[in-house]
Amino acid sequence: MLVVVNPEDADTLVRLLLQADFRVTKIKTVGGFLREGNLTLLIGAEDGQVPRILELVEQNCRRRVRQVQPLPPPVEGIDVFIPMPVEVEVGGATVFVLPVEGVYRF
Amino acid sequence: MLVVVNPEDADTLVRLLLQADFRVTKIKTVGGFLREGNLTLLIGAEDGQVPRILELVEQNCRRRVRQVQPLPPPVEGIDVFIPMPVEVEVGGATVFVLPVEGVYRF
Amino acid sequence: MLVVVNPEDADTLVRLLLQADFRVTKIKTVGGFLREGNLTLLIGAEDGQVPRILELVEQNCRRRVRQVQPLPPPVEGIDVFIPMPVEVEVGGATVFVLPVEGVYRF
Ligand SMILES: Nc1ncnc2c1ncn2[C@@H]1O[C@@H]2COP(=O)(O)O[C@H]3[C@@H](O)[C@H](n4cnc5c(N)ncnc54)O[C@@H]3COP(=O)(O)O[C@H]2[C@H]1O
Ligand SMILES: Nc1ncnc2c1ncn2[C@@H]1O[C@@H]2COP(=O)(O)O[C@H]3[C@@H](O)[C@H](n4cnc5c(N)ncnc54)O[C@@H]3COP(=O)(O)O[C@H]2[C@H]1O
Ligand SMILES: Nc1ncnc2c1ncn2[C@@H]1O[C@@H]2COP(=O)(O)O[C@H]3[C@@H](O)[C@H](n4cnc5c(N)ncnc54)O[C@@H]3COP(=O)(O)O[C@H]2[C@H]1O
Repeated sequence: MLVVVNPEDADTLVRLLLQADFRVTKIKTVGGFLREGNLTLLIGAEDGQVPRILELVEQNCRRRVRQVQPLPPPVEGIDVFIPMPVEVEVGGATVFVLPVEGVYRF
Repeated sequence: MLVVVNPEDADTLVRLLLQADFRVTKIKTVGGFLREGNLTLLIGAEDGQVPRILELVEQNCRRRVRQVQPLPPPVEGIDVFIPMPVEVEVGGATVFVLPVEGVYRF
Repeated sequence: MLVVVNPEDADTLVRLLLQADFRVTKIKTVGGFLREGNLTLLIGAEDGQVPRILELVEQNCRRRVRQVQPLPPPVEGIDVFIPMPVEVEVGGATVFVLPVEGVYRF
């Protein structure tokens, strides 16, 4: 399971996941669009534990609206890029549940 | 989908993916062999969108040949390591398309 | 395949994987519980190569016991957190074998 979260929500979520006896690995990532740091959590869990994890994510990663000025792209002369302030929804979380063929612990 | 790209190709590829309305998360990674920084893109997409993403990767990640001097391994006394300059192909991209059991947005 | 390893074991393991002609991408990660840096290796391999990789992981990532003082959580006033020194097993490795629908090289 990979969970992309807003850095402000990450500490609380990780703490609650650990208290619920889940294991978590944190990956520092960067959002493609806003180019801001966010966090991707790798959580290996049994199928039956997924609903509980989703519940914790839902309760702790509130979505909120923010005004941003997208950075101009690094390549000059791209006409299609309109540098208007846009409202984007941030916070929130995106969860990818990936099937696992095998887990091994050494 | 995980796409390992050369850092020189990453900016252009990410910009074009965003313009095509894909979502991208950037992970700073390091190549095992050359020990140079590269970038791994996490792209969550529908099955039907994969061909378009592969097309953008193919068009923007040219493969080219480079002479390199592999670093000696950090452990002394390994005879098998022959520090000859080797020609390696870099640039290019390696794409892993991973099945996803579920995607949740909060 | 994603392999979460202890940083002390990582260099040796990566070297041996490369010598066995495997490809490896290194991701700097942080353990959720101990909040210490560890390493997650992304290794794309054929099904038939998985046993050999697991063997190299098993031989090079010994598990050992360590006394640690878990850090207090960043949010005040959480009664359930008992800051007693705990013995945790570290080192070792956790391996997730993920099915892959397709691999593309450009
Ligand atoms: N091509 C595009 N055109 C217009 N608007 C765009 C866009 N790409 C992203 N946005 C908007 O900007 C917000 C931040 O995106 P960013 O890429 O920085 O940061 C993203 C990205 O790092 C990750 N993410 C979301 N969906 C993803 C996916 N399908 N694949 C990979 N990463 C994803 O989660 C973060 C938050 O995403 P969220 O959807 O909540 O919020 C997104 C979305 O509302
Ligand atoms: N054990 C080995 N013996 C001899 N030559 C080796 C080798 N491992 C890698 N090389 C060569 O060195 C280039 C750079 O590898 P590096 O590991 O730094 O950086 C790699 C690695 O980070 C990633 N990558 C490629 N295939 C991968 C796989 N199957 N699993 C995980 N990561 C992979 O993509 C980057 C570029 O790979 P690419 O194939 O274009 O180019 C590779 C390849 O031509
Ligand atoms: N299912 C999974 N999903 C994602 N990542 C996983 C994982 N299982 C292990 N990992 C990763 O591997 C590291 C070592 O885990 P290990 O189980 O050997 O050793 C662990 C374990 O013995 C213990 N531990 C971890 N979480 C715990 C929890 N919620 N309650 C009690 N002990 C915990 O502390 C050690 C260090 O944990 P830390 O989180 O710093 O670092 C973890 C984490 O980064």
